Amino acid sequence: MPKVLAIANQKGGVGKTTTAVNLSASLAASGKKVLLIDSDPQANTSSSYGVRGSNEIPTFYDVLLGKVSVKDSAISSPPHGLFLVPSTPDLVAAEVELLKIESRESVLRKILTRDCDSYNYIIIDCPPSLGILTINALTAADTVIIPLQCEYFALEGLSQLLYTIRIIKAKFNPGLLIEGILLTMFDRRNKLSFSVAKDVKKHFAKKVFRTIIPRNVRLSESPSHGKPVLLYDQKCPGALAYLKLAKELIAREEK
Amino acid sequence: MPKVLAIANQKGGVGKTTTAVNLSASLAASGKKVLLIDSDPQANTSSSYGVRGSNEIPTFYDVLLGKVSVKDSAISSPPHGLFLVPSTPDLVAAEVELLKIESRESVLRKILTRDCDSYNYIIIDCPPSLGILTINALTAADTVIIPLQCEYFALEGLSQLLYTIRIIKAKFNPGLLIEGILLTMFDRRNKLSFSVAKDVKKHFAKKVFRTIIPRNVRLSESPSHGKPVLLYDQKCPGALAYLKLAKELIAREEK
Ligand SMILES: Nc1ncnc2c1ncn2[C@@H]1O[C@H](COP(=O)(O)OP(=O)(O)OP(=O)(O)O)[C@@H](O)[C@H]1O
Ligand SMILES: Nc1ncnc2c1ncn2[C@@H]1O[C@H](COP(=O)(O)OP(=O)(O)OP(=O)(O)O)[C@@H](O)[C@H]1O
Ligand SMILES: [Mg+2]
Ligand SMILES: [Mg+2]
Repeated sequence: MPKVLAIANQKGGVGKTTTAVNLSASLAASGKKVLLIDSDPQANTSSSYGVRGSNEIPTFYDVLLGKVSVKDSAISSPPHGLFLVPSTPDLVAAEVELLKIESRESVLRKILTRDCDSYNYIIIDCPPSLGILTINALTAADTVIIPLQCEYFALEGLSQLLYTIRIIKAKFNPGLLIEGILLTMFDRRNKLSFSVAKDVKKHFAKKVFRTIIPRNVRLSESPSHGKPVLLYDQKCPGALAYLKLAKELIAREEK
Repeated sequence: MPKVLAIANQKGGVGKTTTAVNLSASLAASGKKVLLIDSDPQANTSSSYGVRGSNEIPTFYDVLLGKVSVKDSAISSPPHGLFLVPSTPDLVAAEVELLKIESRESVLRKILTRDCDSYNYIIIDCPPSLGILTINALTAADTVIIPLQCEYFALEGLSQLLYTIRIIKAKFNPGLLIEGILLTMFDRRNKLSFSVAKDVKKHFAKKVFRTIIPRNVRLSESPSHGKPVLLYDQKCPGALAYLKLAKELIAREEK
């Protein structure tokens, strides 16, 4: 059985997509078989791999509504071992469709119990909201990675997200755990980064990943080349940080 | 009649709240009377003015559901001339309530036609989604300011937002116009900023504000002091840029 990880935080622009894209690539580069699901109608994860959805290829929208299986929608993409279920902005319509279904929160969870055994990891990129797409990801997930930008508003949103995770755990997914809080866009030149990091470690010590993702322009350049940063500039600080995160994650599994 | 401006972009973390907070303060400092509405359940605009919603004070949720008037919920806050209708995360519940109402898209528009004549400007901060709260803001607005981070994903989301604005204009608000695209977090050290700015100006020349907001750490520090940047560090590049934006906006009205 694969390990299912949701990358979630309703605060916008904190590095959810950047983490989903680059963690999945780093896990694949470490020899794992990874399924990456773009569950955000912005479809930034898809475009980060150079995939622009069109009517010809099946998307996550089709998978959610049972028209296509995961197997038939997953696209293999470099690095070796990485498979992507892409999205387009039409995914917004799935939100409306899902709300009509009886146990709408568990639709994805049921889908991922079928024909996914060959994967080691399934990673789900979420939109910046706590709507039905994020709820489906949290209900399907074993654990949640919470990217947290080292900025003031980030701390404010955290309690809201932790509250939502507790509700999902109580109602739909009793096994749901927090994999960790990932500090992102850490800027050594800026004292705000240090003070937010200190605050987070004070309140959530055990939950914070040892790996910290630095602010690194190569991470924001690589999507325009349709590649994860590992394949764009493998020696840059951003690529090294996400490789380190992958190793930290794998080491936890092997304990 | 006040001019109603929605600050909208479904892409997360692009500077919607920072623009709503600091443009409204700069307009007030330029002698205008401004009503700032926090229409995002993250309530970052409210906390930027040091207002943490509680059960004792009326919020935008109460206004939307007709329990309280704008007049009775607006809190005056420095600088002189600025009034805030605050929010709390409970605003999420208003999304569910609104969906039950007949002409749910125009609820805010109707509310703002009453007892708002004394304001020069009404500014509405939107959440990072194109859901019912953003649709209400776009239906109530005269114009929309689109903050656009100088990053690759920003351009991708723009066509989606422009498409939504066209639909709102056709269905609910024929007078809706784009006030302008505001380039935010522009970093002179980073060539990606220059290439995104060039692209945007190429495609939307007339619509791009002359004022560009630089990346400036003082803008992300001021919310933790509960003040707009103008009252935190009035000589910093961020404060000067938002003052310039206010002047650019006022000059357009006076033409
Ligand atoms: N460590 C980093 N260093 C520099 N830029 C970064 C870093 N991480 C992300 N970015 C850039 O910051 C912006 C926001 O990141 P990203 O889009 O991954 O966040 P998100 O949480 O997925 O946003 P949304 O809430 O809209 O889904 C993007 O333009 C991205 O390229
Ligand atoms: N020009 C700037 N320079 C430096 N930091 C900035 C600037 N503008 C915004 N920020 C910071 O970047 C982060 C994102 O900005 P902000 O929260 O205003 O975006 P938003 O679009 O309102 O996000 P959301 O989509 O979550 O509502 C915040 O931490 C903010 O303090
Ligand atoms: Mg994203
Ligand atoms: Mg905001």
